Amino acid sequence: VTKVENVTRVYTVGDVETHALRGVTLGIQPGEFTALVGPSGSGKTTLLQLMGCLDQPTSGQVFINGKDVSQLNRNQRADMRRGTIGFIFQFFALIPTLTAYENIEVPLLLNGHTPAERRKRVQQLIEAVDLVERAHHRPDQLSGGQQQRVAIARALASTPSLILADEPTANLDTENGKQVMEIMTRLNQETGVTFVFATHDPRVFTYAHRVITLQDGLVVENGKSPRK
Amino acid sequence: VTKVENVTRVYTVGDVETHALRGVTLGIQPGEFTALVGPSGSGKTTLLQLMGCLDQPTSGQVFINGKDVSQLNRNQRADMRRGTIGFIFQFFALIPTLTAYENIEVPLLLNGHTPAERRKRVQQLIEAVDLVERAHHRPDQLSGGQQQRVAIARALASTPSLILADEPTANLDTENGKQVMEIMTRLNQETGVTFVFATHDPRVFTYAHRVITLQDGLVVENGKSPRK
Ligand SMILES: Nc1ncnc2c1ncn2[C@@H]1O[C@H](COP(=O)(O)OP(=O)(O)OP(=O)(O)O)[C@@H](O)[C@H]1O
Ligand SMILES: Nc1ncnc2c1ncn2[C@@H]1O[C@H](COP(=O)(O)OP(=O)(O)OP(=O)(O)O)[C@@H](O)[C@H]1O
Ligand SMILES: [Mg+2]
Ligand SMILES: [Mg+2]
Repeated sequence: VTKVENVTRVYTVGDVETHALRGVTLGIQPGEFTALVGPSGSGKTTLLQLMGCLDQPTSGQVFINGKDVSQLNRNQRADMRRGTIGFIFQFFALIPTLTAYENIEVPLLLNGHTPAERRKRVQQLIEAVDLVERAHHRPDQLSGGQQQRVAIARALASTPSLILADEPTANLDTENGKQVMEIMTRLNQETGVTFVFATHDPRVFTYAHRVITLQDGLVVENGKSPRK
Repeated sequence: VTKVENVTRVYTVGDVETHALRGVTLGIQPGEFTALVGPSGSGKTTLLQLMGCLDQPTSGQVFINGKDVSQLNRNQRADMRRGTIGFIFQFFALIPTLTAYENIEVPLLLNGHTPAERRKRVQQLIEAVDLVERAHHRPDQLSGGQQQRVAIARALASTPSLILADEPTANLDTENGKQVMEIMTRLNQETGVTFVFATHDPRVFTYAHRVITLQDGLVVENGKSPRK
């Protein structure tokens, strides 16, 4: 469902070059539930952004559902992602002027649902992430973990076929972290949505079927987790 | 070193009132190494901000080193904190236009050190948090964990007598998380700096001498951790 072939990503700022990815080749199959782990700065966020068509590789190719997306421009990439890929950012990227409810609803507004369908779906998600009492608050009126749960609900809203989650549990307590992993596990098992998580949280990789390890911009382990 | 007496904090937005703290009384003694835990939304960030004089209680009193600070205005509170209290925010609050090095240096600029003293101290901190290669990058050129380490180094820079850390390890891998907890433990043991951490990370409370548990804005456990 997403494949990268020999991708590199070099960030150049002034005359400083950072080789965030140094040649990564990976395929993610439909239905996977995969954790991407590795030290801070190893390139996890960078790789997720390439896999999710949010960024372009410096060299190498990226394929989404078999289509080469490496050379699409920004607008073409946005069209590619819409409805197909859901992203949970490491630091949420919520719209500050919208409430939790409205933030979660945004992906549904782009997809031609009726207001009744949207309301039903948003309320279902609000309950799933345990935010019923905070639904009409804006991000700056929410705690760190509450904001993170809004971002998670939003990524799930239009049930995309691929969800890329960057540190989804970093600000969550054990209860919510577990709840979120179980929502995602159930979605994966019942509907086959593909999940790739970048995480430092050992509680998260115990749910993963496969664990990929990055170090210094290279894949050092591409294996199966002991779970499967 | 910091004491709160029957503090409440109510956030009022339009006609919605949120009782984030409902009457908390706690004393933190000099030299403590204390974890503040509790579910998402239980009031940890709010309590840390009151203890650190970054916010005012709705009712009740806050004392810093015996002095009642509950009714100080914003400027007076800033003077109170300077040099005395170091804060690690849940989402870093780094200055985006400054490099990692410059961000870490900021507290030292306010304290009358010579340039040579500042350089020595900043370099020591940069090495301690393992950011030597990223010292001259700005926050938007750093990974999540790297930004968090800049914030940690900055809070330690002028060796304040009290450090309040909100989720200091949320974006750190095991290695860096451990390194940071050991830096803080050593500082506490060698120089008596007082630490209060709000955290969901089980790895963090194993270092704590005392664990305070919040739930729905109230302290439900004020105990010692099994470690001591
Ligand atoms: N500025 C604000 N305006 C309105 N409500 C707020 C504001 N800041 C926090 N709250 C609310 O106050 C309650 C406590 O928030 P707080 O941030 O202290 O929780 P927390 O324990 O730090 O949670 P987390 O573990 O998710 O970071 C939450 O219900 C939150 O939504
Ligand atoms: N916009 C940017 N400009 C320059 N360098 C960058 C940029 N974004 C990331 N980097 C650098 O690229 C490397 C990889 O960063 P990335 O964010 O992918 O790491 P990560 O594995 O997600 O780390 P963490 O676990 O700390 O979130 C790091 O050294 C980082 O400093
Ligand atoms: Mg990252
Ligand atoms: Mg918080």
